[in-house]
Amino acid sequence: RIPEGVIERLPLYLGVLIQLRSGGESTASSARLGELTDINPAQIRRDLTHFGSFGKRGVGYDIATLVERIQRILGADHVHRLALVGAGHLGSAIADYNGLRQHGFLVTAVFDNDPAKQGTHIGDLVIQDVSELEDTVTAQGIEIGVIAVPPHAAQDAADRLSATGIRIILNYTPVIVRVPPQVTLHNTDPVHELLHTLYYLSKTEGV
Amino acid sequence: RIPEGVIERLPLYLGVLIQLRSGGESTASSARLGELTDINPAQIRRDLTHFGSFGKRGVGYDIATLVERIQRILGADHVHRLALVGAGHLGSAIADYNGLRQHGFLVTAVFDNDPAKQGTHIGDLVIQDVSELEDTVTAQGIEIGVIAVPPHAAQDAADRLSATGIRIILNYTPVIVRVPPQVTLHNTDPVHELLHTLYYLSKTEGV
Ligand SMILES: NC(=O)c1ccc[n+]([C@@H]2O[C@H](COP(=O)([O-])OP(=O)(O)OC[C@H]3O[C@@H](n4cnc5c(N)ncnc54)[C@H](O)[C@@H]3O)[C@@H](O)[C@H]2O)c1
Ligand SMILES: NC(=O)c1ccc[n+]([C@@H]2O[C@H](COP(=O)([O-])OP(=O)(O)OC[C@H]3O[C@@H](n4cnc5c(N)ncnc54)[C@H](O)[C@@H]3O)[C@@H](O)[C@H]2O)c1
Repeated sequence: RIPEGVIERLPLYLGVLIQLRSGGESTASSARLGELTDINPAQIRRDLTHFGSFGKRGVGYDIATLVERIQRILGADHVHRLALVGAGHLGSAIADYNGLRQHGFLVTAVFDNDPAKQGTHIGDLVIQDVSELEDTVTAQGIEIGVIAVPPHAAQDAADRLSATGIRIILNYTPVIVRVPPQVTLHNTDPVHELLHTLYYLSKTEGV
Repeated sequence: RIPEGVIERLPLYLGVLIQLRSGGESTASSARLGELTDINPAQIRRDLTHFGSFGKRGVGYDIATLVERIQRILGADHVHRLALVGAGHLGSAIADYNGLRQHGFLVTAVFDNDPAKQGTHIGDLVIQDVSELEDTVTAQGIEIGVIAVPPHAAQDAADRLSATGIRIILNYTPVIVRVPPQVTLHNTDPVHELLHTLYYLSKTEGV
């Protein structure tokens, strides 16, 4: 099997490779990949041998082959459906977010408890009432739930999503929500990193 | 000085303590903090002694004191100003985001290159043209830039922010932007974690 550390780094390689591909490049050296990911090129070469990818001396790696291989390993070669709870400012941005789409993550259902929003559209999705969450998740085989409601409603949204049998929840709210043990919770709150950086800058620069 | 590992964990403790405080609690045990942060309670007790905080047996830690101490250590006891570039769906959500405000991070200027948006308001902020970025960052002493523009405009926004002398940039776009060495860049893209979780779930559950 592929070691844990390598799996951690594969999404970084994938992001960079997709960006190089959309820039029209067809090969990439480990040095170039190292520049864009801030990972040591020797580490990259070691990582890629784990799944039989060998660059040609002087030419580098074939980008299309690498993208295809990494996507297959990570399961990003097929579509994963997302249910989005909260159709406000952030929800509208997430429904349309290319960063998810390019890796096969598709928002296929949007829910909101505001009757004025229900029945209207975000892109080509009709906003449904949260009471339809469970039926829709089952009917569409949705694997991931996204929480984009106001902070006071976050725990309720997490409870409703967990009750559908969904296994992964992406929480955009600043509230720490509790989920049952079989659910993997990801918080996207950028504040932790910001506080950490400020501490270091204040020590070195007196920011 | 406080060890690096402890500094990494302090923002987690702070988030939980602020949430407990807003729930009306005044003390918290290391066991309770451990539940909410998924960190071992013995590790929490060790961490908190680094800055002279000792809980009382059977009572726990005083939440107000801990919050105040951690905020002072991290520099979150005073306001840090943010410049937001991009006043679309995501920008509107960020301008109003309580997760930043509660830690003293205030969006104090918003920029957009769409003439139809310039001069209008997001909350009580007037949307300015990007050409005013440098003057505003200097005049207000802004420390952090936030990129919420479409992917194709991300590098340009990063270049303009870096040129102002700003030291921290928070990039919400899925594009890997390059910044000069004195700028600390944070990407909030949730996709890496999602791909990582999917890999593990597919290994154990055949997701
Ligand atoms: N992680 C980040 O970087 C980040 C950035 C900005 C905002 N946020 C957070 O994202 C969340 C959404 O922010 P926003 O600006 O889009 O808010 P918003 O008010 O524009 O949208 C919230 C939507 O949720 C709906 N809603 C409210 N309660 C609901 C419930 N119980 N069930 C279903 N829908 C419900 C509302 O009707 C509204 O449409 C907030 O919690 C905010 O703190 C996070
Ligand atoms: N990290 C995440 O979780 C996440 C989630 C959703 C969206 N996104 C990303 O956030 C970004 C914004 O998404 P959105 O839905 O708000 O888009 P949007 O189109 O609603 O808003 C973009 C805004 O940027 C402005 N703009 C365009 N070019 C500009 C430039 N050169 N300088 C200044 N302003 C400029 C536009 O006029 C518009 O107001 C996108 O890159 C999207 O991929 C990230």
